[in-house]
Amino acid sequence: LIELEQISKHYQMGSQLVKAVHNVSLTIHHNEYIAFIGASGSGKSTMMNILGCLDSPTNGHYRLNDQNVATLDESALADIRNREIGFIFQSFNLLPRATALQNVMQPLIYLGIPFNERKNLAIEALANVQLEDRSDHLPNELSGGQRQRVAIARALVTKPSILLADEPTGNLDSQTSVEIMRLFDQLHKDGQTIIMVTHEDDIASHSNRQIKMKDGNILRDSSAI
Amino acid sequence: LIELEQISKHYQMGSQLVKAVHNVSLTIHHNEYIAFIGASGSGKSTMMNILGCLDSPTNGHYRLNDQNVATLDESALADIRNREIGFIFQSFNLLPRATALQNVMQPLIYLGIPFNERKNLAIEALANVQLEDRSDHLPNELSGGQRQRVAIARALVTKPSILLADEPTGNLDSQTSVEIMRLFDQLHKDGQTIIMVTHEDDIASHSNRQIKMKDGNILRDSSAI
Ligand SMILES: Nc1ncnc2c1ncn2[C@@H]1O[C@H](COP(=O)(O)OP(=O)(O)OP(=O)(O)O)[C@@H](O)[C@H]1O
Ligand SMILES: Nc1ncnc2c1ncn2[C@@H]1O[C@H](COP(=O)(O)OP(=O)(O)OP(=O)(O)O)[C@@H](O)[C@H]1O
Ligand SMILES: [Mg+2]
Ligand SMILES: [Mg+2]
Repeated sequence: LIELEQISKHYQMGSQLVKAVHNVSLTIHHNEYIAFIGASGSGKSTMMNILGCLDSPTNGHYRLNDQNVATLDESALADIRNREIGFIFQSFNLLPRATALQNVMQPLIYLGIPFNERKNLAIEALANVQLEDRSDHLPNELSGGQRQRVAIARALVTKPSILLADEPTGNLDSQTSVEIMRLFDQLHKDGQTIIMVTHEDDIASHSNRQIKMKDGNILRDSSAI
Repeated sequence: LIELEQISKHYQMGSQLVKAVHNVSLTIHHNEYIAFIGASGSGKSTMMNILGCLDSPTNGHYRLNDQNVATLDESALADIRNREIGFIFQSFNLLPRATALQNVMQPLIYLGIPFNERKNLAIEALANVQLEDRSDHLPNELSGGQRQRVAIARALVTKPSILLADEPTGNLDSQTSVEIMRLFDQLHKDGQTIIMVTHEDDIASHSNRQIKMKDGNILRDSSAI
């Protein structure tokens, strides 16, 4: 499904070169359930942005479904991001002037789904994260964990074949986290691929493969074959 | 130090009244080390905003150091917020066009501290959260956990007598969290008052009093006297 070959992401900061990710090679198959773990600043979100086609590497090759992502034009990339991938951002990235419901309906517009069906799918997605009674709130009228759940609902509403979840439970209490992981486990049972970043061992234990990062490199991979 | 009497915070959403906090009464003494726990949406951040004089209650009375906060004018409030309180926001609230160093220097301006001393104090605060080599990065050039640590350093740089920390380790791995809690514990040893919100039991266990919230109310208080 996914092949990363000698992937690097570097930032030039004045005279200093920051190697956010450096020479990472990795293979990910369909229906894997992967957790990236590692210290703050070790490169996990950078990896997720590359995997999600939101950022291009400085060096190396990324093949997704046997296509070299670097050779795809913007409309082919938009297609992948909108049709195949669901992305939960570490800082949520909700539209500030749209309600919870509008935020969750948004990814369905690209798929050409008519208004009433978009609304029904979004209501169902919000109910799955226990937020049906907050659908008319703007993001700044929601608690931190509620915003996180809107971001989760938005990523799940398209039933994506690849879910990328960056710290999906960082602002959630343990009971709410249990409910969210139940959704992820179900998606995985349905055949989808899940790649998440987490710093919590309980959450990582839902995965069947843990990849630990350190200083932009892979330190160890529990299922390196 | 702090007395809350029948505090409520309500929001009118069309025809519906959202009771974020409802009829909460509470006494907090000097040098207490308190953890607010509870489900997502239970009112913890709302409580913190009221305690930090960032938001005024719909009903009830808040006495801080024997002063009724509602009777204070804006300059007296600014004085309290800047001189007495350090606030770590659940969503960090960093200045987006200022570097990590500038963000941490900022609270010292109000205290009339000259530039060179502000810079030295801020460098020391960033070193205490292991970010001295990121001082020139803007917030969008930092990882999630690095932004959280800049927010922590900014709150601690004034050595506040009351630290309000809303989910201070939500984006941090366990090792980094240990280092942050060491800073909090030291501040508490130095005689300061610490009030934090957390959904992680390991973090809550550093406190000597846990207050659990549910639906805007206090469900239980481990040191209710
Ligand atoms: N400006 C607002 N308008 C309407 N409702 C609001 C507003 N701010 C907060 N609320 C509601 O008040 C309730 C309490 O919010 P609060 O942010 O205090 O929760 P919390 O305990 O901090 O949750 P979390 O653990 O998810 O951060 C939530 O249900 C939220 O939807
Ligand atoms: N735009 C940028 N410019 C410069 N450096 C950057 C930029 N974005 C990220 N970095 C650096 O790259 C490193 C990796 O960042 P990344 O966000 O991937 O870390 P992370 O593992 O997700 O951390 P966290 O657990 O704190 O979220 C960090 O040290 C960060 O400072
Ligand atoms: Mg990250
Ligand atoms: Mg909160």
